[in-house]
Formats: sequence, structure tokens, C-alpha cells
Amino acid sequence: IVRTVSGVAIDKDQARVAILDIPDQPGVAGKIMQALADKHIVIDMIMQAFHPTSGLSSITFTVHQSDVKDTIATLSELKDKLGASEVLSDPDIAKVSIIGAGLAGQPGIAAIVFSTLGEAGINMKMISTSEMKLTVVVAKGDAEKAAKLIHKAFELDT
Amino acid sequence: IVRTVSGVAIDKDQARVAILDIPDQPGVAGKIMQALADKHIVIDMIMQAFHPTSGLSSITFTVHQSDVKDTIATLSELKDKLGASEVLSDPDIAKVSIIGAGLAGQPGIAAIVFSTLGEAGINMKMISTSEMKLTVVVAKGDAEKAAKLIHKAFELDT
Ligand SMILES: C[C@@H](O)[C@H](N)C(=O)O
Ligand SMILES: C[C@@H](O)[C@H](N)C(=O)O
Repeated sequence: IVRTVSGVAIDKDQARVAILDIPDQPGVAGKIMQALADKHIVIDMIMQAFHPTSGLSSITFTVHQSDVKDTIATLSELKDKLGASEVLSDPDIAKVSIIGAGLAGQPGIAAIVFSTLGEAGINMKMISTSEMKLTVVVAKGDAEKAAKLIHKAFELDT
Repeated sequence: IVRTVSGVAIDKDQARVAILDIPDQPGVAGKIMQALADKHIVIDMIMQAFHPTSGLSSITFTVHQSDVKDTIATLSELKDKLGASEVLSDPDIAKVSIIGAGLAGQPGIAAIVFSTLGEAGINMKMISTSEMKLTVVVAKGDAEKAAKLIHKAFELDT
């Protein structure tokens, strides 16, 4: 099972920005993406999860740190047009990604990663997974320690 | 640019479940994952985005439809222990995934996908992206139409 995980990567160049409580209607996300694309902002991650209120949604992006100002400006412009409640941003993030084939079929892997970081007092600000990659977002200052602990938990140095 | 996108896949076997307003503290996600792993529930996607309230977080999962009852039960048990506000579930989802190398560097691709669906009146319930895959979650009844429209938008049949 430990050989399912093949490596850990760190990306400290991103920042996260979110636009909250937008109408959960067809075309809204397209409008937002087009506005960002028009400003030539390269989007790294896009996340839209379950919103507590039916009819509303929120979208979180990660962008390169050099694009944070433009991203906040673009989303803030849209905020009024869309009736969104707010635009949030946080530059203090690092993506720690665990890469491996067939991660998806193994419920225990995320449990190991999350508990390992939890026991070390490292807080996860965001989480995003796919079949090949589990990405946790922590504060920049926690990135190296998080990667080291995960390496150790999956015996990647042996 | 259109050759960056190589295929579209549909997965209609998932359901989504979320636990809302949990403490944004180290160890919390680990506790949740361990409880699910103990029940042998295979988790497909895990999403934790930007929460409007500092100190709180929400986590959304997709699980196989046959695991929805157990997932809701497990999360509901944890809900009181963690002080979470609610557990939400929605069985009417299909994952439509656009696969391609180097998706991440292309801001226009998500804009094309989201606008294409938006113009057809197809609502996106969730969105999750990585460098190699863009996954949108729509109602099961919209899946085939969404995949067809995306195929057409990226000229994948030509
Ligand atoms: C919120 C946003 O994703 C909307 N549901 C759309 O489909 O564009
Ligand atoms: C909410 C949950 O992800 C928490 N921040 C943790 O690190 O476990």
C-alpha cells in the first residue's frame, strides 16, 4: 500500500482567492472565468463544493502570487454585478501534493495524510483530491515540515 | 490549443455528501477520514475550499452511490462530536471530466467549458480542477448532453 504513494511536491508560489455566495445559475462560472481569462490571469486550481444554501454557490481559486491583486480586482468588479457577498484572499498558502497511482481506491491514504499533519499541529486550509493526486494546502511556513512528515509516513525515503 | 484537451469521461456512479461548519483545527479532517476508512467507505473526491468564517471549515466528499447511507450515518455521528452545523447529501450528480495534458496553463479552457455548459442551461453543482483534469459535476440527466457539448467545443470528434 505504501508503494501506491510515489512522491510529495511543494508549491509555494500560489495564493488563494474566493468569491462567495454567487447565484448557482448556469453561466455564472463561465462569466467569472472569462473575466479572469480576459485579464490573462492563469488559474491554477478551481474549487466549487457543496454550498449550505440552495441557489447559492462559492468558487475558490488558486493563482500565482503575482496575480493576486488582479484576481481580487477582477472578482471584486464582478461581485456587485453578481450580487456576491464577498471576495476573500489569503496569500499564505503552500500546496503539498501527494502523487501516486490509484490513490482513489485507498480510503486509508487520506486518513494517514490528514492524521499525520493533525498530530503535528499542522492545519490544512484546503484539500483537493483526484485519482492520481491528493493536494493539501497549508501555511507556507508549514510546507517543508508537512512534506517531511508525509515522506516519513509513507516511507518514501527508504 | 484544442489538442490540449484529449477526452471527456462521465461517471454517474457517485453521490455527494458534505459536513458543514467543522472546527478548522489540526486533526479534524484526520478524524473524519479515519471514521470513513473504518467503515470501509471508499472516498472518491475530497474538497475543502475557502470558508467565509475564520475558524470554521466544511468538507465535501463524493462517494459511490451504494455508500451514501453509510457516509451520511458516519458523518452524522461525528456531527455532534465536532459541533458541525449539518450534513448535506445529493445523489443526483454525475462527474464530467475533461482530460488533457497541460490544462492548468490555459485560462481559456475552463472559460470555454463553463460558458459552453452555461449557454446550454446546464448548471454546474461542483467544480474541481488539477493540471491534468477538469471535473465538473452536473445533474445525472445533464451528463450526456454536457459531454457532447464539450466534445463539440473542443472538436474532439474531428
Ligand atoms: C456557481 C456556478 O458554478 C453555476 N452553477 C454555473 O453553472 O455556472
Ligand atoms: C477542517 C480540517 O481540514 C482541519 N483544518 C484539519 O486540518 O484537519
